[in-house]
Amino acid sequence: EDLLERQILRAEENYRLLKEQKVRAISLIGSIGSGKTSLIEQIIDRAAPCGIVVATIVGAAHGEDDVQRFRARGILSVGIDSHGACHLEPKAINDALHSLPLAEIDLLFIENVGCLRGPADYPLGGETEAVVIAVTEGDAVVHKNPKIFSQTDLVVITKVDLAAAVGVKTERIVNDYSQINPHGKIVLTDTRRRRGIDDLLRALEIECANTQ
Amino acid sequence: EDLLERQILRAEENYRLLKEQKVRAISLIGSIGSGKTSLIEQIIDRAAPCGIVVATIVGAAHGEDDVQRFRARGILSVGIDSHGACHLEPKAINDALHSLPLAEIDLLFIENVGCLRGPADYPLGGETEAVVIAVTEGDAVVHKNPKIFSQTDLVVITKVDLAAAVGVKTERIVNDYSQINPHGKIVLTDTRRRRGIDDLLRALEIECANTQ
Ligand SMILES: Nc1nc2c(ncn2[C@@H]2O[C@H](COP(=O)(O)OP(=O)(O)OP(=O)(O)O)[C@@H](O)[C@H]2O)c(=O)[nH]1
Ligand SMILES: Nc1nc2c(ncn2[C@@H]2O[C@H](COP(=O)(O)OP(=O)(O)OP(=O)(O)O)[C@@H](O)[C@H]2O)c(=O)[nH]1
Ligand SMILES: [Mg+2]
Ligand SMILES: [Mg+2]
Repeated sequence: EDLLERQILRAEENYRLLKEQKVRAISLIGSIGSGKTSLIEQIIDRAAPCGIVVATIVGAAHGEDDVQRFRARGILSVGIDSHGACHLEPKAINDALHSLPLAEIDLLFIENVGCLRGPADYPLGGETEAVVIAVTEGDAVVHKNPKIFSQTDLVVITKVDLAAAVGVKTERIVNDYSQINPHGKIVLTDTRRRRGIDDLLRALEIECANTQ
Repeated sequence: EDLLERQILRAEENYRLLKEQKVRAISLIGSIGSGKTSLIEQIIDRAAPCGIVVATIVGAAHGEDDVQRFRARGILSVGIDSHGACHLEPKAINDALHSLPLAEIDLLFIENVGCLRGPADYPLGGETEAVVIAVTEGDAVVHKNPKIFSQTDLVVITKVDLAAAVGVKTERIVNDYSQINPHGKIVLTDTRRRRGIDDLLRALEIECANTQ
């Protein structure tokens, strides 16, 4: 009880901090290998030339693999140890936030650990939340997890280039989702060929201010 | 404390029940859509003609999709509601065991919910445990989750037919695993083309007694 209250207070503190520093935070949730890091990499490639300063916080059970991938693209990245849990602690997010120069950051991505769960289960601090599912996970993911998808207003489907190879029809995923969440948005992407990234930027309301 | 002790007692009870009834139990753990159900389907296709009576217990957040897939292959299958958790409760397994005609079952598969975790985290009852990872999850899965793979003595890699399409080299996964678990076994499979299934049966020590 007391633990839950402290987590909620910490999540609210995260929210306030981001608001004060005018940082837009976007959290990506999704199973192991669903394509979260690849999506963020693609967004960085579009946003950075626009003058948008991007940073990331990444949860992982072990190591700095994704942190290093982000740093290789020239952005600040902080890793959080998930201790094998299926979610990140608001306190850990808070520590990560305090270690970043928030005044200089425009857009912060939080790559959650590799578990599929609902945004409502562990709120981290008022950011936009999107669930990432790969077509290679099969076409029944939404159907088998209605609670998660009814709570999620943005779904990103990745690896659409592999749909035929796994015998999956993306129409089924799109239909299942619109049935349980008529207001939700769904974006199809192929990060290897950089397709669907502009749709994703629009869905996330990330606009390029520079017209050079 | 008390809750953990009751869970351990329940897991021991499951173990005894399976032993008394001479049921071989195999538990498959792996992320959403990693290919667990497909592997069990392929094993059923090889084992049933040998006269091996197979049954399954399947955990899911919602619905009976996998239960129905198994029943379509003519075997008994019981579904367990995971209530959105990342593991199954020993009590739920116990109820499922009591609802099956164990005296007539030779081989019982327990398809765990779609979360990647270590076998040691939530023992269900003394069965063989294998972790299933798909190449489509990327080639860093073992590297990023060493604790899980150091505890797992059998790893099944699925969807090897898609390795090139996701830019993954299975050699890396095999090397990472043998480094952290020199005694562990790893099997490569493609369930769409039924490749690697005999290797898997051998690794699971499932033998065909009928020579017709
Ligand atoms: N064919 C194809 N492969 C993709 C696509 N997106 C990602 N991949 C591959 O999928 C694998 C996992 O991609 P990541 O971006 O690392 O996924 P992730 O969700 O960040 O993974 P974790 O952080 O380990 O949970 C890698 O091998 C990628 O190359 C895609 O659109 N098409
Ligand atoms: N190309 C290819 N696709 C596969 C293979 N194995 C499974 N699939 C596809 O992967 C998707 C998921 O397969 P499932 O067997 O349902 O996976 P699962 O782990 O039981 O999924 P959940 O129970 O929902 O977590 C389906 O679309 C399958 O057709 C494989 O070896 N190759
Ligand atoms: Mg990642
Ligand atoms: Mg399944």
